[in-house]
Amino acid sequence: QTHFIAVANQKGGVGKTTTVINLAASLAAQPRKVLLIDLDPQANATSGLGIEKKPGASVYPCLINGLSLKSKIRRTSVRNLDLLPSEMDLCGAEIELPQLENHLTRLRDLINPIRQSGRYDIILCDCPPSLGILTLNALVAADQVLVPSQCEYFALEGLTMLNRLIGQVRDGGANPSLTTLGIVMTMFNNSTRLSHQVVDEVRKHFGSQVFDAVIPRNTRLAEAPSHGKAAIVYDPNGAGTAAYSVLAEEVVGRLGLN
Amino acid sequence: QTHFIAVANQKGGVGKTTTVINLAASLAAQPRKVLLIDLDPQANATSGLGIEKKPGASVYPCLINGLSLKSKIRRTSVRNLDLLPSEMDLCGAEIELPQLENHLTRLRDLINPIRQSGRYDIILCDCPPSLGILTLNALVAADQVLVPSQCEYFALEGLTMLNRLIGQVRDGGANPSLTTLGIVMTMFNNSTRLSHQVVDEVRKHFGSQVFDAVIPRNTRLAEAPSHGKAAIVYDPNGAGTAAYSVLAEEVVGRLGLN
Ligand SMILES: Nc1ncnc2c1ncn2[C@@H]1O[C@H](COP(=O)(O)OP(=O)(O)OP(=O)(O)O)[C@@H](O)[C@H]1O
Ligand SMILES: Nc1ncnc2c1ncn2[C@@H]1O[C@H](COP(=O)(O)OP(=O)(O)OP(=O)(O)O)[C@@H](O)[C@H]1O
Ligand SMILES: [Mg+2]
Ligand SMILES: [Mg+2]
Repeated sequence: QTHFIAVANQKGGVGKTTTVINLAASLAAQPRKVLLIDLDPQANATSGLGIEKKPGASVYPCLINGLSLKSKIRRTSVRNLDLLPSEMDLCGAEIELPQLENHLTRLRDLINPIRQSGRYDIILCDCPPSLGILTLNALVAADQVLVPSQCEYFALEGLTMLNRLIGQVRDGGANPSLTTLGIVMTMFNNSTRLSHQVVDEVRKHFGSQVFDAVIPRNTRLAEAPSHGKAAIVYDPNGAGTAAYSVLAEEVVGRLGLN
Repeated sequence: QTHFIAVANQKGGVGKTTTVINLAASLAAQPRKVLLIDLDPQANATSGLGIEKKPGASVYPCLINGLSLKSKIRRTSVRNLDLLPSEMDLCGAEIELPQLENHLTRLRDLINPIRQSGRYDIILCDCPPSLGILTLNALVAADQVLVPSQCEYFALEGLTMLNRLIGQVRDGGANPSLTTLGIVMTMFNNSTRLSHQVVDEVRKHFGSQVFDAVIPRNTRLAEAPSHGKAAIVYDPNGAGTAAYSVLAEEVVGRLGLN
């Protein structure tokens, strides 16, 4: 069975891409077979893994014309981790997709053959910072949603909005089995009162949905993408890498994988 | 004459809202008469100024039905600073607006009467982290674009994409006089090599477009919104507040205001 996890939050800069790359790399090291889908036109997950952004190489032509995704899958430098890259064309999807038939289920239908092939244990999908058509496609295709959230005030405000949308996708029938896998607190700064206040507030509201693992603010995590590497490769003994390995263990536990 | 400045960057979490709130408050203190438009469905600028998010209170009904914006304008606790608030309904605009006539010029046409009234010296518009229909409306209505950018690798990548879009809006005829007012580097951390590298890289590529003023990473800037206050009120003598006052001086200089 393949688990499809959408990593989403419409609040910008909360650590979606950093979480997707480093969680994927940690899961691949367990080892699990992982596919990372970059559904953000910014293509940060693509460049963060050292893959060149090439026009035509993204899922865009598949979403619009129904072409198979298989030919777009790339190997990365991380063993057991493949990538469906993104590039600029994907920008066009936000305007063009809504005008097509079945515009909400296109990604789901494209992914189904890959799911059935059993080639991957886990699919992780990086979403753009919006609740537009690309994020909606990911929520309809996904089994679960993983929500990274910064330990800051503005990020706190956005969680209710996202939870409401997840409920609408589930209860509205577009994806009746969609659940929230959990909320992971990121960029935690132990020396600021704000970080502690926000984490307490999120745990108060969302209880056990919040992962125990908390990702610290750690410069090496921000440096790694400029070298095209996951932190597990760039800074194998760092605090950021360790936190993502702990998160990977917790994710596997919540998915019921051995 | 009223200057309309769109504060935009599709990269998430780069400090757009923090810049809009604190630049607006610094300009209002000069004093200038300032209108802040919150065009982001997350409504962070609205809550960051202590204004309640009420359904129906945003520009959304005006964009869709052509109602006058005048009735939506709210006073804030900052003298000389008014706000056009946002709320959840604005989410609907991303899907509904593209299906309407003149969907790119709706904000421009709504703003024109306010511009002509001469009531404000400067209009600042906070944009969501995407290049969707709301940001496009702001770019078509604006005279200039102010681009906040974090001192981090992923933010660097997004600048070229945004520059290309600004060029398309100008050269494609939607807004022939649109120019970039400047790029302001935010969340600069003096003790990391990454911050210095990114600032050097941006100055190398974009030269004099980059403001001299650099906004430091400063916790008080992140705390202020949870009190519904601009930093100039919450932390009047802080480094963040000082940096935004310097930026306000530079903005006024570039606009050619006395
Ligand atoms: N734990 C961390 N410690 C330090 N820096 C981090 C951490 N996590 C992410 N960053 C940095 O913070 C910035 C925002 O993170 P990232 O780009 O992953 O967020 P995002 O949610 O994917 O953004 P967007 O909304 O634009 O897609 C990046 O420059 C990233 O390198
Ligand atoms: N100079 C700064 N120092 C410290 N924290 C900052 C600074 N500027 C912004 N922040 C914090 O960083 C986070 C991101 O900033 P902000 O929300 O203003 O960015 P944004 O670009 O408007 O995000 P979005 O893309 O979601 O609209 C917020 O929690 C904010 O409080
Ligand atoms: Mg991202
Ligand atoms: Mg914002």
